[in-house]
Amino acid sequence: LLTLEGVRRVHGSGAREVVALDGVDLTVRLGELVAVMGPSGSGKSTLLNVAGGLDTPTSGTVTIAGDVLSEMDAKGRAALRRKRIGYVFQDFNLIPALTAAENVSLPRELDGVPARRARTEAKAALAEVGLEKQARRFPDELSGGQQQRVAIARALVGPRRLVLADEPTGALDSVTGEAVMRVLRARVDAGAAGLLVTHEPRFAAWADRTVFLRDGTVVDSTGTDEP
Amino acid sequence: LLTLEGVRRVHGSGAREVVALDGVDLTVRLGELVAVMGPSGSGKSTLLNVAGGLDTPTSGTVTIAGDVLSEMDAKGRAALRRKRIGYVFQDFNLIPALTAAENVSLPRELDGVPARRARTEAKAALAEVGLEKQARRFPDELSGGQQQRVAIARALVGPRRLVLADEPTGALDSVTGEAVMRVLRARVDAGAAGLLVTHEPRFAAWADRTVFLRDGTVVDSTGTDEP
Ligand SMILES: Nc1ncnc2c1ncn2[C@@H]1O[C@H](COP(=O)(O)OP(=O)(O)OP(=O)(O)O)[C@@H](O)[C@H]1O
Ligand SMILES: Nc1ncnc2c1ncn2[C@@H]1O[C@H](COP(=O)(O)OP(=O)(O)OP(=O)(O)O)[C@@H](O)[C@H]1O
Ligand SMILES: [Mg+2]
Ligand SMILES: [Mg+2]
Repeated sequence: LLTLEGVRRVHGSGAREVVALDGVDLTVRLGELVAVMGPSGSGKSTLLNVAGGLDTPTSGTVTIAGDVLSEMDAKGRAALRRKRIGYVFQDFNLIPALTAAENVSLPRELDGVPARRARTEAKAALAEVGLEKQARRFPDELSGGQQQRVAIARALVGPRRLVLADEPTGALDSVTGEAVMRVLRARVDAGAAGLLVTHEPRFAAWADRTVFLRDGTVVDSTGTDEP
Repeated sequence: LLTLEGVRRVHGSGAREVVALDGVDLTVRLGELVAVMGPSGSGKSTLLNVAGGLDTPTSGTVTIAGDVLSEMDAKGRAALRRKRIGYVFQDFNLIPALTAAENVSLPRELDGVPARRARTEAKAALAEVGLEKQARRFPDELSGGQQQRVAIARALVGPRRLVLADEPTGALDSVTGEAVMRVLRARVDAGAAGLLVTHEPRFAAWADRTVFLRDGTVVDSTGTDEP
C-alpha cells in the first residue's frame, strides 16, 4: 500500500543544512505492521510525516495505493489524508475547543459522514482505548496519557487503510500501552497497513518487522529481508 | 525539603466530580530521588503540579523548605518556583518564539541573572543533554525528543533545590533516556530533592525509592518504609 523510494528530506541550506532523511526505501503492505526504531533525532517523525503526505521530500517518491503523492494536487492529498490515512501525532495535536468525542469524530464529519453516525463511531473508538467515561471532557481536563489515547482513537475511526503512529505509547503505562497495541494490531489484521514509531522493544515486538533508523538512513531491519 | 500531607485534589463537583488525588502523604529530602509510577489517569501529573505550587490542593498541606505554600501570596509562590523549583512538563511547555538556548535561560534571566551568564549556563545545560549543536534552533525545528531535552535542561539550570520531572524520558530512546537519568541523578546527588514521574521501571530504578499511585492514592512503595 505504501512505498517510499529514495526519500531524502533536507532542512535549511548551506552551512545550516540538516539532513533529516538521507535516502530511505520502505514498503508497507495491507495487513502488515512495521515498527520504526532509532535514537532521538534520527528522522522517525520526518519519515512518518513524509509517508502521510504532511511533509514533502526533497527528493524521492512516496506512493500510496498506487497514487504518487508528488503528482497529486493539494486538494487530492488532503482528501487522501482525510479518508485513508489515520495519523497519531507525537504531540497529539488535539483541538482544545472540542471535546474528546468531537475531536475523534471531526475527520469523519469533515468527510461528509452524518454527525450522528460519526459520533457513534467516536464513542466506540474511545471505549476501545478505555476512555468511554471521558467522551465529553476537553483536552485540558484530561491527563497526558488520556490525551494520547484520544489522538489514537481519532486515527482509527472509519475505513483507514494506512495508520501512521508516532510513539503512541509514549505517555502510557505498560498495561494501557498493551491495550493500545492490541487495538492497533487488530486494525492492521483487519486490512490496514501500519507504520509505528516506537522506542519500546516490547511494543515493536507486536510488529511483523522492525526497521532501525540512524541519522536519517535505515541501518538494519528484522523480520523479512525486504526493505 | 518537600512534604505533602493529606493532599486531596478534586475537579468539578456533584455528579461530575473527579477525585484526582485522594489523600496523599509524601516526603522528599535533599539528596533523595523519589520515583512515582502508576496507570494513566492515576494522578501523577496532578501530584507534581500540587508539589510545585502550580495547582492548589482542595485540602491538605504542601510545605517546601519550611514554607507552607497555602500561607504564601501569589507573588511569593511565583518567586519560589522561579528560584528553587525546576519543572519538566509532560507536554514540555516550550515558548515557540524563543530558541532552545533562550528557552533554557529564560527563568534565570527573569530572576535577575545577567543575560550573558544565563546564556553560558544554558549552553552548558544543553550540552549535558546532548543538544549543544541545536542551541539556536526554535522548538518547531526540533524533534520531539529534542524538545523534551530542552525542557529538561531548562529545569536543571541554576540553584534548583526541587526538581519535578513529569515523564522526562517519554519521547526518548533508551540510550538518550539513560543520559538524561544520569544528569538528573547527578543533580540530586549534588543536593537537590527530586520527584520523577515515570512509567519505565528501568528509569525508576535510578531512584532511591518508588511510590505507586492508583486512583489518586499511594497503594504501595519500595525502598525505605517511610512515606
Ligand atoms: N480539569 C479537569 N477536570 C476533570 N478531570 C480532570 C481534570 N484534569 C485532570 N483530570 C483527571 O484527573 C485524573 C488525574 O490526572 P493526571 O493528569 O494527574 O493523571 P496522570 O497520572 O498524570 O496520567 P498520565 O499518566 O496519563 O499522564 C485523570 O483521571 C484526569 O482525567
Ligand atoms: N525545521 C527544521 N529545521 C532544521 N532541522 C530540523 C527541522 N525539523 C526537524 N529537524 C531535525 O531533523 C532531524 C530529524 O527530526 P525527527 O523529528 O524526524 O526526529 P525523530 O527521530 O522523530 O526524533 P525523536 O525520537 O526525538 O522524536 C532532527 O535532528 C531535527 O532536529
Ligand atoms: Mg519524533
Ligand atoms: Mg500525566
